Amino acid sequence: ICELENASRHYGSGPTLVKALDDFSVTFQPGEFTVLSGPSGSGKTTALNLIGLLDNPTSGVVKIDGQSTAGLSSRALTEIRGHKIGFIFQSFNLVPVLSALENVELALHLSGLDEGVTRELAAESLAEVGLGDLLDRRPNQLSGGQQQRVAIARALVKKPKLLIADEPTANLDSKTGNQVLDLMARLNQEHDATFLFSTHDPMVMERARRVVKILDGRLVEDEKRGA
Amino acid sequence: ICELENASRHYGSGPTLVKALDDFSVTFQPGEFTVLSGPSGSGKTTALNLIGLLDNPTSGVVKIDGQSTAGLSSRALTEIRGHKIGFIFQSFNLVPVLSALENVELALHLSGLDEGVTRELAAESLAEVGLGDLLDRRPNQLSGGQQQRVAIARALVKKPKLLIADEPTANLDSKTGNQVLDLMARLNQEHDATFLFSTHDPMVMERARRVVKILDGRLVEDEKRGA
Ligand SMILES: Nc1ncnc2c1ncn2[C@@H]1O[C@H](COP(=O)(O)OP(=O)(O)OP(=O)(O)O)[C@@H](O)[C@H]1O
Ligand SMILES: Nc1ncnc2c1ncn2[C@@H]1O[C@H](COP(=O)(O)OP(=O)(O)OP(=O)(O)O)[C@@H](O)[C@H]1O
Ligand SMILES: [Mg+2]
Ligand SMILES: [Mg+2]
Repeated sequence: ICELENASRHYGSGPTLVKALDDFSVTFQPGEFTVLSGPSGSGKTTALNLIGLLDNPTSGVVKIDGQSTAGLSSRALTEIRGHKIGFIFQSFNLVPVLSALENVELALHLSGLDEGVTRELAAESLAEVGLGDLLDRRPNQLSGGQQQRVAIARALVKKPKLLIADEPTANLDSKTGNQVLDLMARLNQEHDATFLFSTHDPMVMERARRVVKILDGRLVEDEKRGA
Repeated sequence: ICELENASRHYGSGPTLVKALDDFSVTFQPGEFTVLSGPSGSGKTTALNLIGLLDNPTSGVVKIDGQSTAGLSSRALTEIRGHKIGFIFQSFNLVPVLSALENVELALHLSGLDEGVTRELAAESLAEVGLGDLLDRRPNQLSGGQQQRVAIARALVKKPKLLIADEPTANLDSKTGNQVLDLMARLNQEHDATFLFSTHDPMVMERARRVVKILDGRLVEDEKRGA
């Protein structure tokens, strides 16, 4: 469903050159439940941003459903993201002036669904992450973990084929984190959605069926495991 | 060294009343290494913000070094914070237009020290959290865990008597997280600094000598342990 082919992401040049991602090649199949693991600063967010079409590689190719995204217009990329990809950001990226409900509804604005329907789907998605009573709160009226869960609900509400989650349980206690992982496991099984997480959390690690390890921007290990 | 006496923090009123903290009383002694633990949304950030003088209680009293802070001017509170308290925010709160080095130096601007000295202390503090090569990067040129470590370096550089850390390892891998905890343990022992963490991380929990549990804004347990 998605693939990085010799993808690199460089910043600066000459003496200040930083290879955030370095000649990275990996392929993900539909239905996978994969963790991208590596130390702080190793390139996880960079890799996920490329796969999620939020950023462009300096060299190499990103493919979604076998189709290369090189040279696509930013409108075309937005279209693919809107329909196929759900993204949970490491720093949430909620809209400060919108309520939790409106933030989640935003994800459905390209869906062509009627407003009454999107409102209901958004409310349901928030209830599933335990925020059913907090629909009207704005982000600055929510705790860190509550904001993280709004970001999660927003990504899951459109039942995307590819769900990319950048440290989705960092601000959650283990009970809440497990509830979120159960939700994702269900979506993975019922909809054959592909899940790609970066994490430092052992609880997420142990649910992974495949672990891809990154160090200094490079792929160092790729291991399938029996779940 | 600090104390909450029947402290409450309410938002809204009537039907929308939220008791983020509810009649919370706790005393911390110099040299403690204490974890505040509780589910997402239970009131940890709220409690830490009151103890760190970043917020005012709706009712009840906050005391620092036995002195009540009720009715102190915002200038007086800033003075106490500047000299006695180091705070690591759950969402880092770095200044976007300043480099990592400048962000850390900011914490020393009330110290009366010479600029050459503060520059050196800041560089040292960043080296201790593994960021010695990244002094000139701005926050948006750093990974999530690197930003978290700048926030940590900034809080530690002034060797405060009271260090308050809101989920300081949330974005760190276990090796980096342990390095940070070792640093804090050293400061705790060498300077008799009081450490108060909120965390969901079992690695931080197990180093705690005292665990205070919070649920729905209320104190539910307070347990000393042998380290
Ligand atoms: N401005 C506000 N208006 C209304 N409720 C608020 C406001 N700010 C915080 N709250 C509520 O107060 C409660 C405590 O929030 P707090 O941020 O202290 O939780 P926390 O324990 O730090 O959670 P987490 O582990 O998710 O960071 C939460 O239920 C939150 O929704
Ligand atoms: N704009 C930039 N300019 C220079 N270097 C950058 C920039 N953005 C990121 N980097 C560097 O790229 C590397 C990879 O960053 P990335 O955010 O992908 O790490 P990460 O694995 O997600 O780390 P964490 O676990 O801390 O979130 C880091 O060393 C970071 O400092
Ligand atoms: Mg990251
Ligand atoms: Mg919090």
